[in-house]
Amino acid sequence: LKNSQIVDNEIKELMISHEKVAHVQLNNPLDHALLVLIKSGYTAIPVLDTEYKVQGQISKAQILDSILGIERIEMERLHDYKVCDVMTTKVPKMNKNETFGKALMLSINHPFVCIEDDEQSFIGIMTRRSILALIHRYLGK
Amino acid sequence: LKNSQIVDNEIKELMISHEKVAHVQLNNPLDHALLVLIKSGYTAIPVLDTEYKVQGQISKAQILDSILGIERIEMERLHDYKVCDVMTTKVPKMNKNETFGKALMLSINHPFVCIEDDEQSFIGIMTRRSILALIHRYLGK
Ligand SMILES: Nc1ncnc2c1ncn2[C@@H]1O[C@@H]2COP(=O)(O)O[C@H]3[C@@H](O)[C@H](n4cnc5c(N)ncnc54)O[C@@H]3COP(=O)(O)O[C@H]2[C@H]1O
Ligand SMILES: Nc1ncnc2c1ncn2[C@@H]1O[C@@H]2COP(=O)(O)O[C@H]3[C@@H](O)[C@H](n4cnc5c(N)ncnc54)O[C@@H]3COP(=O)(O)O[C@H]2[C@H]1O
Repeated sequence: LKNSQIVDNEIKELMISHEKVAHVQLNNPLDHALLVLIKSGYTAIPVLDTEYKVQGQISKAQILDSILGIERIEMERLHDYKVCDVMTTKVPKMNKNETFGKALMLSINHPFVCIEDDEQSFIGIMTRRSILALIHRYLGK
Repeated sequence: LKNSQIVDNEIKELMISHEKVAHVQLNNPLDHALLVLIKSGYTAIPVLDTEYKVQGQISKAQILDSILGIERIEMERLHDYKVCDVMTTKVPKMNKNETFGKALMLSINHPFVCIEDDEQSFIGIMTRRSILALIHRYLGK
């Protein structure tokens, strides 16, 4: 099985389109971000700016670590911080026309990869689940 | 590329051996479990019983959801509950002699798979990362 046999337009088919991706904005307060994360049920989600470009990702762990006091989690401090204060800027991104092989390589160390169009606008995410499901389908042949 | 070409003894080489897997016990109080999860940095970890058999898995989200009050997270209630009260019993398990194809299939819907020996004792976990890294190596040939 060679990379070229995995049809590359599958990326757009495999991708979770941006309307279905839970995300937050750079300047959202952390209480809003934690609520989005808890309600969505996801560990980490993309952070976008006002031009819908990917700026990073934020996880529940990052939010809770930022308000972990000695005796307890100081929830009331959540409103004092913003997403941009605790997020990680290192989030894998690729263009929608790149290869499946690149998505596979990026997914080794990241649970999801952000997909951008030619203007770097966010159009969706590729998850490890969708990559593994595609490989399982191909290996089965 | 056929399943059989991926040498099956790779599972034991790819596996994270049990001494390196963060885990908790069925009867541990939730404050201990949350501490292990925060310190390990992992989203979810296996739950073992006193005979070192896999009984489930527990995540930070499950612990926090169990003590989420109206106004705040009620940390002081953590000591009142045990791991077995909030964990999920549905955790993918397989025997160490099964095929890579089975590990791949289970990893589609689960970030890790528990590996057992012939007495069902826990010997390690296979992670999506190690499966994707192996596939990337094979596809590159
Ligand atoms: N509501 C649900 N229903 C069924 N299964 C669920 C689920 N939530 C999580 N899972 C399962 O758990 C895996 C890890 O999810 P996690 O939230 O840690 O990590 C996720 C999350 O951080 C992110 N993600 C996935 N879908 C997302 C979405 N619609 N919006 C925002 N982030 C998403 O991508 C990571 C990898 O996702 P992936 O699907 O490969 O892998 C998922 C999936 O197999
Ligand atoms: N300390 C660290 N250093 C570098 N990268 C890190 C890391 N912690 C997490 N990651 C990265 O984030 C992915 C998701 O981790 P998560 O904790 O949500 O989900 C993890 C965690 O729930 C569990 N896991 C992995 N290693 C573990 C261990 N040694 N003990 C207990 N559970 C483990 O298996 C899931 C999938 O792990 P996987 O390696 O495929 O995928 C990991 C890995 O690519």
